[in-house]
Amino acid sequence: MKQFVVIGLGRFGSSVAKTLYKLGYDVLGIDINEEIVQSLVDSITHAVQADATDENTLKALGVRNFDVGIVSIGDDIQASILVTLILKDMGLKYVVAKAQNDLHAKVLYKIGADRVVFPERDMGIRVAHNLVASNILDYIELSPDFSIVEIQALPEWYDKTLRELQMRVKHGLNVMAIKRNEDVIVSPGAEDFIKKGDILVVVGQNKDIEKLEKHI
Amino acid sequence: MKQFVVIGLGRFGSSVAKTLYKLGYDVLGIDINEEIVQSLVDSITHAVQADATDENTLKALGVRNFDVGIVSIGDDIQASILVTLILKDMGLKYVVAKAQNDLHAKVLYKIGADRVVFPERDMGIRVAHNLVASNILDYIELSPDFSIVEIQALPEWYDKTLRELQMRVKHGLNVMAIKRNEDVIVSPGAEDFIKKGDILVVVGQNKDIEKLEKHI
Ligand SMILES: Nc1ncnc2c1ncn2[C@@H]1O[C@H](COP(=O)(O)OP(=O)(O)OP(=O)(O)O)[C@@H](O)[C@H]1O
Ligand SMILES: Nc1ncnc2c1ncn2[C@@H]1O[C@H](COP(=O)(O)OP(=O)(O)OP(=O)(O)O)[C@@H](O)[C@H]1O
Repeated sequence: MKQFVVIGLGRFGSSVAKTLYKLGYDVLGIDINEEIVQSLVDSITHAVQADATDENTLKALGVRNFDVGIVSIGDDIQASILVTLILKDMGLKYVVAKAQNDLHAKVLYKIGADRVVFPERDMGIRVAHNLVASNILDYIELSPDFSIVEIQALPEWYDKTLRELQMRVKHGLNVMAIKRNEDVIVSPGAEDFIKKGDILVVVGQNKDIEKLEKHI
Repeated sequence: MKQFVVIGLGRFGSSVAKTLYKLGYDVLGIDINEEIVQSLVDSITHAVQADATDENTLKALGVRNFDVGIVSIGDDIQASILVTLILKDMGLKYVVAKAQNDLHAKVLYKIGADRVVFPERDMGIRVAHNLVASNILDYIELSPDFSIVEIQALPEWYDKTLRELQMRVKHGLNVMAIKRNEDVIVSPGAEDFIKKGDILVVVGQNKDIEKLEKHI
């Protein structure tokens, strides 16, 4: 089973570490801040206080035996780059690193990071789309042209079937699921009704979605 | 047209502000740090240097005339709470605030925040699921039991139709779209083939997805 080492246990790093542990995987967490380490001892396999830029410390912790490394150090860009380099040098198969900006990301890729993530930036995009049309509860980019959105059913859609609403023909949107309270109706049929309070999960082109956003 | 004020232009706040502006909305950005303000003057309608906890300053900037407020101040929890309170007192219809932890979120809701977001935590969950099965490119929770995942097509699925693969019957998963290079095939039919390099966007129960994650 894959083993994960998470270096930098801030808001993002600790969320990755805890989720992996909950899914049943072994997780070693490392942070330079003793208080943060103490707060995580019961939520991951091992939590260790250490300065991850010290290569001998990482070797002593057996970090080279891990399959996947996550470097989620924020403000200290130099430390983030150095730790990523050390992990790749030690031979970890897959290293993911969090970046502060595009330049930081470029350097991380150059020194061997397998993937670079921008947690705050990506969430900012999703929240902005959500604010533009309050009926749009979530917005997930699939590709430059397509997205998935969760739309609160409009009053004019209540008690109508998908066939009557002609979502595909009129709005260019494909309804993939309907969330009704705690239930989810997956791949609804043309004769399924929309009820008040329903949330439609639709996929479509961004230009069709933006047209609907303006209309809502 | 809705007008937005974003207070705290860190990684998350600036992403929200820039995205709203790109979508064609008026955006006022406020930050206590002059350098950050300067870096955004060309990307949003107005960028102003100010301490947002000073009520008179916010009044002088006409913040009460905005429809939606976003408070994305991080480390200074007291400032985040104070600014959220001031915005609601001024009568803004909808205020979203970013929280550092559950306690902070509880206080924000108590003083009137309409929505509280945890950008780092939510992205941590998505990245963790992605790491568990490297074929899972994205993981979006729809409800406690259902999720949308993007799965890199497995070699055993190449050149087979969806009917042959029986995704629904065998894995309990509904294929909503197929990403092939820059194209997206929405609501694929039973006779559509899977090709090498395809990414399937599927919706299903978390227990079925986790079964597939272990199998990949
Ligand atoms: N050299 C290091 N070795 C180990 N941990 C480190 C090192 N440098 C920083 N850290 C830890 O990395 C964590 C994340 O860093 P920081 O708080 O700067 O980033 P952040 O982007 O604000 O984090 P987040 O948004 O995830 O909360 C902190 O808990 C910090 O103690
Ligand atoms: N009183 C205030 N008035 C206006 N801006 C403020 C105030 N206090 C803090 N800020 C600004 O809020 C922004 C975000 O705060 P901070 O960097 O502490 O949070 P963060 O959670 O690390 O941000 P992010 O993760 O979005 O980068 C900073 O740019 C900071 O200058």
